[in-house]
Amino acid sequence: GARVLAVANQKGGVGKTTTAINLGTALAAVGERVLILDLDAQGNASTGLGILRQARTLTTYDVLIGRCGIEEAIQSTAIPGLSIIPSTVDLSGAEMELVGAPRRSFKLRDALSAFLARGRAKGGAEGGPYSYVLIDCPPSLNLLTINAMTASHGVIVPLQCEFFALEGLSQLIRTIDLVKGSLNPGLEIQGVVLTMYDRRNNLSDQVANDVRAYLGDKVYQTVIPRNVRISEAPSHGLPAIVYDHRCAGSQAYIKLASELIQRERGI
Amino acid sequence: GARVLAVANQKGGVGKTTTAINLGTALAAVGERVLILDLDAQGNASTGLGILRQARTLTTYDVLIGRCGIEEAIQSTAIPGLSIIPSTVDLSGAEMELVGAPRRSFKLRDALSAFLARGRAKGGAEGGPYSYVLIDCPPSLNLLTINAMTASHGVIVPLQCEFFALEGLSQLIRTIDLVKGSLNPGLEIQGVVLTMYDRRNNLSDQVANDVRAYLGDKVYQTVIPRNVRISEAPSHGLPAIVYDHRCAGSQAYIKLASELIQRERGI
Ligand SMILES: Nc1ncnc2c1ncn2[C@@H]1O[C@H](COP(=O)(O)OP(=O)(O)OP(=O)(O)O)[C@@H](O)[C@H]1O
Ligand SMILES: Nc1ncnc2c1ncn2[C@@H]1O[C@H](COP(=O)(O)OP(=O)(O)OP(=O)(O)O)[C@@H](O)[C@H]1O
Ligand SMILES: [Mg+2]
Ligand SMILES: [Mg+2]
Repeated sequence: GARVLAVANQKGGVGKTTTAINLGTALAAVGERVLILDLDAQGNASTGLGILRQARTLTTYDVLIGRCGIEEAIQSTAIPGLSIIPSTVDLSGAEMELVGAPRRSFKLRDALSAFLARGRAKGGAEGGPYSYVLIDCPPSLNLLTINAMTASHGVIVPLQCEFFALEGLSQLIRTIDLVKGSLNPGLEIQGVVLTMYDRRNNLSDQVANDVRAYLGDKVYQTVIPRNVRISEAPSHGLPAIVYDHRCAGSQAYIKLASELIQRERGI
Repeated sequence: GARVLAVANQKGGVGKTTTAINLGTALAAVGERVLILDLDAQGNASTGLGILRQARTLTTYDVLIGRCGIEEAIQSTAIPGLSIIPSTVDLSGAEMELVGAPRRSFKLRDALSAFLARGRAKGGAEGGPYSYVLIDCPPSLNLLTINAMTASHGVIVPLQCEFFALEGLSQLIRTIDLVKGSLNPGLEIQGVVLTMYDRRNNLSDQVANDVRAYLGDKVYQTVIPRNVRISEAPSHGLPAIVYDHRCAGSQAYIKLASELIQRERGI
């Protein structure tokens, strides 16, 4: 079935969206069928994949409040094999609106299970049309991120090689444990991805060594370097891998995708 | 009286905390009396000013839920003239806890007004012991950021010179207008500060030009360069200005402080 992975870290600006877009594209490039859920009201994953604001008629907000099912909100992207459910700023109201709702933490999980069940009923592949679902989370441990973790098999944690980013890691792990203990017993840390690594900067090495000492094999071997082409790509509505597949950043995300598939096969 | 400024931007990792810490330190260095309110559950401003986790007994969370007044939660820092009310992860529960509370958007404003009134009653200076209050906001437009904007005279917007950061600017301005229209008629954009500017990268120039075309004089002349010493300082619990006052980043924040004072005098 589809493997659902939340891309989460409450620290801001660590590369969650960049990882969801580029890892998703690299997985699609090797034949996986990928769905990205943009669960951030900023809508950066939607923009980075070229979905114009005016084209976001049905969004993750509509799915969460039950106005439509997953399949109605899916849009294709310019990348073969990669689809998305976009987001708009409406999503920032979801938390307040769902506060009193029953099963508020399970809204996304319930919508995904219903979608996959409908796919099976129609005789489709066991996992529905997708082999991977990546959820781009907002910089917060709010109800949206809890929904993503409750709906997921694992969490991919992009970790910027900076001091403040390291500080938040233990809080994030505690939250994953809380969700595992109460809402989603199968949840694991699928992996930690070091991002914006700058070999000219001692701090990057210190953070990388600290994280590997703390989390061992959970940390991917592949490290994503700081690379200006990565930050230029979104202004063209393209993943870095499409905008410039030869640059160091794109090559790192391609390597990350194959390391992820190895890791998933080992499961 | 004390000028209250919220340091806000829902985009993550744009330099909010770095700006609150270093602008606060630079203002204190020229004789202003500064109070920083750490309104982010990550507690990065508290850590960056050397407040250990175990020393955070009374926090902004306690002030918001009315467990104590402002003066009880204030702690001094290693920087003369700079005090802080720290934060802990408890703050991440505040939004859900305050959902049903009366005047939930005014909790911080009410606490600050009561503090300043008590100061005046004791015969203290008109504005209480502080000339500036800087509020470090979380990467979200949630109730905490709304509380900060409702309590403030102006908003300082750190804006990273990157495409995704530019994308969120109009949403942030809409939110400031909403707060101005309903909760705090005196609220203005005090200024936009371009951060992590890298002159080797065309993107920085494009973003800087776009923002200046859009917001004109609201954008500070002073631009904060990307500078590794800035990201190293927090691991020593020191502001960059103290850790290395000669580096380009520190010099930029010192210049920003004097430009801010000029701007405030013009008010
Ligand atoms: N490896 C990299 N090299 C250079 N720039 C990068 C890299 N990864 C991400 N960026 C840039 O850094 C900024 C932050 O990345 P991104 O927006 O993906 O982080 P995020 O964690 O999703 O942020 P938020 O917390 O706001 O959701 C963006 O402008 C992005 O283009
Ligand atoms: N001018 C700069 N040069 C280099 N690094 C910087 C600069 N400003 C900030 N940083 C680093 O970039 C990262 C993001 O900055 P910071 O944490 O201040 O942003 P923020 O907006 O407060 O993030 P969040 O959205 O998580 O609250 C930090 O690791 C910080 O040390
Ligand atoms: Mg993002
Ligand atoms: Mg911050």
